[in-house]
Amino acid sequence: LIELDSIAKRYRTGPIEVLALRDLTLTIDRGELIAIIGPSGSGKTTLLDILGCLSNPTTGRYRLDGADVSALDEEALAAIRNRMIGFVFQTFQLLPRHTALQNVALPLLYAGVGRQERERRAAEALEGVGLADRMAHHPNQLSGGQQQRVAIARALVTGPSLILADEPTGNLDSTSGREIMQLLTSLHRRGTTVILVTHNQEIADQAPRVIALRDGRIVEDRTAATV
Amino acid sequence: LIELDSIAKRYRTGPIEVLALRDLTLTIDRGELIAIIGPSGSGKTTLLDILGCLSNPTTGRYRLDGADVSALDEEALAAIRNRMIGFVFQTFQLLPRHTALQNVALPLLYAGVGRQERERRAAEALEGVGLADRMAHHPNQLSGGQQQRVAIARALVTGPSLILADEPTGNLDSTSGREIMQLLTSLHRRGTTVILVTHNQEIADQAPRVIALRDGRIVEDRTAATV
Ligand SMILES: Nc1ncnc2c1ncn2[C@@H]1O[C@H](COP(=O)(O)OP(=O)(O)OP(=O)(O)O)[C@@H](O)[C@H]1O
Ligand SMILES: Nc1ncnc2c1ncn2[C@@H]1O[C@H](COP(=O)(O)OP(=O)(O)OP(=O)(O)O)[C@@H](O)[C@H]1O
Ligand SMILES: [Mg+2]
Ligand SMILES: [Mg+2]
Repeated sequence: LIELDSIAKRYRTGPIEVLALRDLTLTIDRGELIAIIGPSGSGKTTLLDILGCLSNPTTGRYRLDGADVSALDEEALAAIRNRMIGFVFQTFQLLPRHTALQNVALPLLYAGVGRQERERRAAEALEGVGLADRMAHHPNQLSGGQQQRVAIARALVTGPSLILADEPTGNLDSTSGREIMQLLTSLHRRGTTVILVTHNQEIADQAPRVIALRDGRIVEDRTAATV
Repeated sequence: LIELDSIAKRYRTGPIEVLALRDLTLTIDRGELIAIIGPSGSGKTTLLDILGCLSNPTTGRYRLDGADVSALDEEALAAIRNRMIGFVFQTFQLLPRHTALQNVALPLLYAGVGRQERERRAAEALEGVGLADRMAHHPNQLSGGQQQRVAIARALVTGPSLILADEPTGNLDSTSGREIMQLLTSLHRRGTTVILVTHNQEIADQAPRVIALRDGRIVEDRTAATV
């Protein structure tokens, strides 16, 4: 499903220049469940953004589902993101002037789904993360962990085939974190490819494959002997 | 140092009404190190905001250092916050158009410290959280954990007597999290009162006193037998 070939990512703005990823090569098959771990600043978010077609590598090649992503224009990329990818952002990125329900329904709006069906599916996604009683709240009327769960619900609502989650349990108590993992692992069992960035060893332990980054490189790529 | 007496907090905006804290009574002595734990949505941030004079209780009384906080106007509260409190926000709340150094220097600017001294102390605070090489970056040029560490440095830069930290390690790998805890516990040993909200049991275990919230109430207030 995913082939990264000698990927590098350099950020350059004025005097600031950072080589966030260096010569990274990686293959991921359809249906895998992978945890990406590594120190703060090691390039995890940068890698996930490239996988999610949100950011272009500086050099190297990214083939997603056989297609060379760098050859695609923004419109084609947006269609791919909407059609097949669900992304949970490390900083949530909810729309402040919209309710939880409206935020979760947004990907369905882009996909052309009618209003009644959108609201039904968004409500169902919010129930799935324990927020049935917070649907009418705006983000600033939600706790940190509730905002994170809205971001998770939004990433799942279109039933994407690839879920990219950047530290989805960072603001959650262990019980809520476990509920989220149950949600993700059940989607995985039904064939969804799930890639999680996490700082939580308990979460990483549940993934059959763990990729460790350090200073923009892959330093370890371990697959559990038996799953 | 801190006396909360029958504190309640109700949020009400249009149709939304939530009783976030209910009849909460609590005493905290100068120099304590306390962890506040509890499920997502249980009222931890709401409690911390009241302790930090950022939010007024709906009913009940808050005495800080002997003074009734509800009797003070916004100017007096701002002076207290600047002079004695360092606050690490769950969502960081960095100024996007300012560098890491400028963000960390801001409390010193409010305190009337001259520019050269501000920059020296801000640089020192950033070195203390491992960000010596990121001082000129803006928040959107930093990783999630780096933004969190800038927020921590900013909370410490004035040498406050009370530190309130809302999930300070949520976006940090275990090594960086441990470094932050070493920083906070060393300040505690030198007399600073430290109150941390955390979802991380390892962090909670390092506090002599742990307060557990559920549905806006204190359900447990445990002090370790020996420290
Ligand atoms: N401005 C607001 N208007 C309405 N309800 C609010 C508002 N802010 C918070 N709430 C609600 O108050 C409750 C407590 O929120 P709080 O942010 O204190 O929780 P928390 O314990 O910090 O949770 P987390 O661990 O997820 O950060 C939540 O149920 C939340 O939905
Ligand atoms: N726009 C940018 N301009 C310059 N440098 C950047 C930019 N975005 C990120 N960086 C740098 O690139 C490096 C990798 O960032 P990234 O966000 O991928 O780290 P991360 O592994 O997700 O860290 P964390 O665990 O703290 O979230 C960091 O050192 C960061 O300072
Ligand atoms: Mg990150
Ligand atoms: Mg909170």
